[in-house]
This record gives sequence, C-alpha cells and structure tokens, in this order.
Amino acid sequence: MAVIAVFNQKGGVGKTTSTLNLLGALARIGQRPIGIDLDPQAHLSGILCGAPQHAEDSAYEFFARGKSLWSLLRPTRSATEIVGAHIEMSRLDSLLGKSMNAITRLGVALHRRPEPERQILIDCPPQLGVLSLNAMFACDLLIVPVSADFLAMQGARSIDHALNALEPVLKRRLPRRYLLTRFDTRRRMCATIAEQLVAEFGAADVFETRIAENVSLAESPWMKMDVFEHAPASRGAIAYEALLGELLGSGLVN
Amino acid sequence: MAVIAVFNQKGGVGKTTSTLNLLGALARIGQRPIGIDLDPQAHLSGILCGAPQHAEDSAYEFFARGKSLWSLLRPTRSATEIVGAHIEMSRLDSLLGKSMNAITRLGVALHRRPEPERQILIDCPPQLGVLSLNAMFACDLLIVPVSADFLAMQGARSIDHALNALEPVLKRRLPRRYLLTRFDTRRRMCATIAEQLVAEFGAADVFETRIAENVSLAESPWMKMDVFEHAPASRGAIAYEALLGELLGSGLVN
Ligand SMILES: Nc1ncnc2c1ncn2[C@@H]1O[C@H](COP(=O)(O)OP(=O)(O)OP(=O)(O)O)[C@@H](O)[C@H]1O
Ligand SMILES: Nc1ncnc2c1ncn2[C@@H]1O[C@H](COP(=O)(O)OP(=O)(O)OP(=O)(O)O)[C@@H](O)[C@H]1O
Ligand SMILES: [Mg+2]
Ligand SMILES: [Mg+2]
Repeated sequence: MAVIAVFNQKGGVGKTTSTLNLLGALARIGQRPIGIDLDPQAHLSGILCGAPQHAEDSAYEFFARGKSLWSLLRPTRSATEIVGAHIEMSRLDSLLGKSMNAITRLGVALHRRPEPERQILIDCPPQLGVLSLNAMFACDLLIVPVSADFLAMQGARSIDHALNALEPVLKRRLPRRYLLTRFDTRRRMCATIAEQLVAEFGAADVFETRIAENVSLAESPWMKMDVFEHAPASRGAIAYEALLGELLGSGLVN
Repeated sequence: MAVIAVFNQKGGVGKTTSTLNLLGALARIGQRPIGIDLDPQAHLSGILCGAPQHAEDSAYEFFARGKSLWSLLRPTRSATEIVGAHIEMSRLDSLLGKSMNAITRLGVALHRRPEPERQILIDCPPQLGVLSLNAMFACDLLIVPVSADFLAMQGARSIDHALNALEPVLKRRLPRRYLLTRFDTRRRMCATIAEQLVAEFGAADVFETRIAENVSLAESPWMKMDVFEHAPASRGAIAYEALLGELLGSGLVN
C-alpha cells in the first residue's frame, strides 16, 4: 500500500480537510487506514481522537526520543487509527536540524512497518521544515492541495522548485498530484487557476477531481467528524469519494 | 506611531490580505507606511514590489548578518515602502534558535527607528517560530485574523495560550485584536464563530469591523495590487477602509 503525504506550505489550502476526508473515504470502503498528524497545530488529531495532552503521547516522542511509531497509534470512531501531534513538535526544527539522519527517520520507520497493507496518510504543517521533509522522504505520493486562488498557486510553484531541488537527494522523482480545492464555479479566477495548474504541471499530475467550495467541509471538523459522517449526500462528500475513486483507478492506492 | 504585527499560526486566514490592504488604506490617507514581510513565502513582497531575488536583499540579512533594516527598504507603486522576505528565512529557526537575543532583534531595531512617525505593519508566517516571536516582541498591537471557520477559531485559542505564556517574558500584556475575515452571512457557522470570538476574548478585543468574503480580495494579489487599486468600490475595499477607521478612532493608530 502507498504512503501519501499531503503538503503545501501555503496555509489554509485544505491539507487537513483532504487528509481527514481521504481517511474517511478509505474507512468507508472497509479499509483500516493510518493517519499521521505532523502539524503541531494538531487539527487532524483534534478532530479524529482529541489532540494528545502530552508530547510523549504524540509523534514528538518518535522524532525526539525514537519511541516506536506504532506504539503511538490511537483509535478513532471509525476503522482509522492515528498518530497524534502536539505543539511541542514546533521545537523539532531547532532540535533536529535538517541533516540526512533527521529527515529520513519517518521513511525508515514506515519502510519497516508491521502492517504494510494498511494505507498511510500524512497531514503536514504549512512550512517546509524537518517534519514536512520527513513526510516527503517517506511518501510514495505527494498530494499538493491548491485552493483556487492566486496565492495558493504561488505556493504550488515554490513547492515545484523545492521538489526539483530535493530530488537529487531523494535519488528518485517524487510522484506528485495537484488537487484543486475550494473551487467556486461562479468565480472567473477559479477557472483560470485550473487552467494554469494543467499548463504548468501537466494534466497527468493534476487530479481530474476538483473539490468544490462546500460548507459541509468547513462544518464537519466542528462536529469532530469527517464529511461522510456529517453530510454524506453533500457535494464535499461526493467530491472526496470521487477523489478516492481516481486514486484507486490510477493504481496509486489499492 | 504604532508597530502592528499580523499573526495567526493557522494558515490561510487573511494575514497577508489584511497587511496588504491596511498598508494600502494608510497610503490612501496620505501616510508613508512601512511593511515588513517576515514570511519566507514572500507573498506580500511579491505583490508590492516583486520578491527579492537574493537573500541579502531581504530581511534575512538583518536577522542573520545584522544589516540595517532601513537599508533594506524597497519602494512600491504607492507611498508604502517594504522590507522584503526570501525563502532562505525559513532557515532562521535552526540558525538563530529562540534565545532572548534571537527573538528581540527586531524590537531593538524598531525601537531606535529613524522615522518613528511612520506606521509599521508586519506580515507573519503561519508558525510560531523565531520570526513571529520577533514580531510579537516588537509590536505595540497584535492583529489576529480569524477566518470565520472552526479550525481558525482553534488557531485563535492556541495563540491566546501562547500569548499568556509569553507575557511574563515580555513583561507586559500584549494588546491584541481579533479580526473576523472571510465572513459569509449566508453561513450559520460564521455567525456562531463571531459569537464565540466575543464570548471567549471579550468584545473589547474583537474588532467591530468584519471582513466579508469578497472575490476582489482574492483577485487583487493576482494584479499585484491592493484592493483599493483593483476594486475601490468593492465590499473588500470598504471593509478594510472601515478597519483603518476603527484603528484610528480607538487611538491604536494615529
Ligand atoms: N472545499 C472546501 N469548501 C469549504 N471550506 C473548505 C474547503 N476546504 C477547506 N475548507 C475550510 O478552509 C479552512 C482551511 O482548510 P484546512 O484547515 O484544511 O487547510 P490547511 O491547508 O490544512 O491549513 P493549515 O495550513 O493551517 O494547516 C478550514 O476551515 C476548512 O474547513
Ligand atoms: N475576505 C476575503 N474574501 C475572499 N478571499 C479572501 C479573503 N481574505 C483572504 N482571502 C483569500 O484567501 C487566501 C488566504 O488569504 P491569505 O493568503 O491572506 O492568508 P494568510 O493567513 O496570509 O495565509 P498564510 O498562512 O499562507 O500566510 C488568499 O488567496 C486570499 O486571496
Ligand atoms: Mg492543516
Ligand atoms: Mg500570508
């Protein structure tokens, strides 16, 4: 099974929303996916199982003290399990630095994971620090959410530069897919951003599925639910279901 | 004149949009404000003057090599001048750490600024690192944009905790105002978030002015303009003009 990282250093583009709802979509088709929250804001953890109270119950312990990642798994209301985040993780950049050893820890642990058939999704913070670099080294696919606005498109361009600089170190091309989010058909800008994405990154690297602007997606975190639990018939639920369908269809996910 | 920092570690809540348009509103009333871009994404720099090509032309030189901040000022099309940002600034967390000396550099420089009558606005990145801490130590007022959704409200709560922990070190209470952004009157959630803001932080710390969801605010960065240049009659322009009015009326800005 693939390890998928969800990253864009531009803030507020739908990283957490996409991770939450892809986990939800996988659980709905009978899988037992694993979520890893690498954002010290711990929003994904807060929604799925309540953010860990102490740093030692979070991914902080794995990075700072080498505790086994699998001992940090917490149950959620669905078949999804999650490794939570904690605000202390914002210290890891100055604690660990960005040496090869520091940025490949997660990759090494995931490579030897006990249940390789389980899908893994990693939510990242909005900066290219040691946590997001770990996610990039560890993943088989990078999903880059781009909200349909100018500044998020700028963010996508700078990731492209960063990835091109990283690939010699990674010694492979990191497969990536750009996901258009918060798409509002009434706004001319959205259609232009969609065209720019395909023109600059190529149709093959842009998901056909677009996630429309849909209030159910903004409301569901409030209910501590994914969109399928909160509003299963909403355009948001249908869009993330279609996204999973596209991932399964292209063989990126089994 | 006051130094205003604009911060929320939640991404995509309107930090850059608010900094850009408050600078624009000040220039429209005949002032010569200074913008300081502390976000390595350099979005504010990109809109106002083109992001600096080299780190030595950006705020990086001030923090890493002690170059004078005022020698880094760049002109823009309006009366606003700006100190630009550069992606290299994302290394400053590991380079400088978070010692007292590291986080008070900006405050010391602004305290001795050559033109104290000029208003200063600081755009921050979406994390509580050495750059945002510098902005908090340096500012007279902290504006916390909160987009009208659940996760941004979570972000506002965690800043409140962070500020309460910082104040003993700051040796003062840091005046702060919460600004509701992307407010959509059609969404029930927005009204609830507005009520929660007042209930949790007190009406005195929440701006009466709310910034509505308005496409002109998302479009203007694309034209490399503030909203006043791009769409002076739009609800976005009217809202940021009203915000400046409220700042002037309350004596937070002269
Ligand atoms: N398609 C959508 N329709 C409506 N609202 C959305 C949509 N996608 C995301 N949102 C809302 O936009 C806000 C930003 O989304 P989210 O928090 O998932 O972004 P993020 O990239 O994870 O942010 P951060 O950079 O802070 O981690 C959230 O409040 C979310 O509810
Ligand atoms: N009131 C508004 N109406 C419509 N769009 C808005 C509004 N405020 C901000 N936006 C759009 O939302 C996106 C996020 O805003 P912005 O980039 O200013 O947030 P930010 O907090 O600076 O993000 P980051 O955390 O990445 O620095 C931008 O594309 C912006 O154009
Ligand atoms: Mg997030
Ligand atoms: Mg910004």
